Amino acid sequence: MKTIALINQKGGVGKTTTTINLGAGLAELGHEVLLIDLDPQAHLTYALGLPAHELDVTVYDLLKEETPLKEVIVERAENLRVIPSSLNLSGAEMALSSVAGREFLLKEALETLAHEPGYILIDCPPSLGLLTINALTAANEVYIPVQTEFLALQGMSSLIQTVEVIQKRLNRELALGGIIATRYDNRKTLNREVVEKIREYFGDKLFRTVIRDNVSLAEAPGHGQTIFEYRARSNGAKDFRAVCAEMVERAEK
Amino acid sequence: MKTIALINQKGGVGKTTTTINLGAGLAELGHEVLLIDLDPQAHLTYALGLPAHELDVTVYDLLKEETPLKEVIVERAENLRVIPSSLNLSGAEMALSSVAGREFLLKEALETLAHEPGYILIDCPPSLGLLTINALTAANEVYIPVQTEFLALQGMSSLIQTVEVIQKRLNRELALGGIIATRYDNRKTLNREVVEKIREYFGDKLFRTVIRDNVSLAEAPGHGQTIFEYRARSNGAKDFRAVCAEMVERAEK
Ligand SMILES: Nc1ncnc2c1ncn2[C@@H]1O[C@H](COP(=O)(O)OP(=O)(O)OP(=O)(O)O)[C@@H](O)[C@H]1O
Ligand SMILES: Nc1ncnc2c1ncn2[C@@H]1O[C@H](COP(=O)(O)OP(=O)(O)OP(=O)(O)O)[C@@H](O)[C@H]1O
Ligand SMILES: [Mg+2]
Ligand SMILES: [Mg+2]
Repeated sequence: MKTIALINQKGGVGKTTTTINLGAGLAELGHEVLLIDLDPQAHLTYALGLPAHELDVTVYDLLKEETPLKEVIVERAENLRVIPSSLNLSGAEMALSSVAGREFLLKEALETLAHEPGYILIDCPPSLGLLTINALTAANEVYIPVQTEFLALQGMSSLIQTVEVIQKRLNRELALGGIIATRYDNRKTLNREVVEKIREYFGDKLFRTVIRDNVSLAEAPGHGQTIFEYRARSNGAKDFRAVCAEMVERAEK
Repeated sequence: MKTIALINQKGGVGKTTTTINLGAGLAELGHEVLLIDLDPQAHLTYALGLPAHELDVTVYDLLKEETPLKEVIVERAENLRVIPSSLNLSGAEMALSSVAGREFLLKEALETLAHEPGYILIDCPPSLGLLTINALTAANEVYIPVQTEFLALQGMSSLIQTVEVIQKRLNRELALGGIIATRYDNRKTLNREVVEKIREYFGDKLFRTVIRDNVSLAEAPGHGQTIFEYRARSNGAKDFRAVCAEMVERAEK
């Protein structure tokens, strides 16, 4: 089982879009996938057509140890299950700040899984607070979606530093799985330059496959669908299938 | 003096881009402007060419009441001053959580301004935590940059609710100044549909001027420049000049 945290404290770089469509792509290939929405905005939950504001139980109830895991998991499609979120989760940082071992709450909850899926993907909020730290202690790999623009490059070094601190203190297993370039437009010099810079710093950690800028990816959430359900022959669907194939290839190395 | 907080907990919608270029546009019109970077990512600071990681004092020292305001302010251009940020600010949430009246630290610091500028613009992180609350208690208006895509629309209702809670409990003066549509591409149906939806809900709170998607706006930060310094005749520069004109017109009503 691979548990992957999708992180980047820079906002709007494609964390949620990548978590959903990587998950859906792996499910299409026959892998069992569990998606976890760890963002109080509950964008992954809404984007998959789940009414976050009407749900009785969410990931917050799991972290507070009030509800067993099997009651929180939602079947979303074949091979694709979800642990949804809601706005209540924004209270977690304060409510859990005095709990001993508060960084391990998610990891412990996932240990109660009756049946291990092939992949667990965790969508994180755009910050490096308690929720993201819970994802990093539960995960064995980190994927960093990066929008190929200057501001998105800015925070990479502090992001890598945070991962290293978590590796040293909370989770020795944690490794940088890969960096995925998102919203890439080959016509923009800026995008080509930033991708080159990332390749210089991070070498083959950068996925060969880039996710092109594709309006279908921005439209699909409004229909509560994955890219494969919404427009299976779009560039977005093609790129995410290619990233999944590269991901499985990397896992087998 | 108008103090405006640029907020939206949705990431990557153009908060920083809007704060910088609205500020620079108002300065170009002859108004005195103070920009405040309240994001630990320090994107506004970096995007204006200031080396956040090398600065001795930042907004964090101001909030901790360790440094007087006049020592933290940096002159960036004519009529344009900045209170920079740095990564240290990410410690504020924990460090200040037990300080009585922690929500009013920024407001109190700004009361020590020797000379009041015409406008103060505060760039906020993509969350509704203590830093954003400090901005909302110091401000008399809120501007909400919105990327015209589905996910960006999702969080609007919870954002408005947060503003209302702050109005009731911490700052009776706070008003919704306006909503600014960003990264708008007239060719995309999705963008047109979302703008229509916002106009339905919020009426003339939505600025008539939209900020078009324009690669110069994404390139300027890499050069440490405002859009007016980088490409004064680009669509980005034109749109921000138009937003400034509309802003001044609204202020005079
Ligand atoms: N490759 C792409 N092409 C076009 N639009 C995209 C692409 N990837 C993401 N988007 C759109 O860009 C916006 C930001 O993406 P997304 O919400 O996935 O980012 P995020 O990093 O999860 O944001 P946050 O920091 O708020 O959690 C969304 O409106 C999404 O639909
Ligand atoms: N109108 C525009 N046209 C093209 N690119 C834009 C535009 N507005 C913003 N951008 C780019 O989009 C990205 C996100 O913008 P920005 O960083 O200003 O958003 P933000 O809301 O401040 O993000 P965060 O939530 O991380 O603070 C940046 O790379 C920026 O350069
Ligand atoms: Mg997200
Ligand atoms: Mg910003």
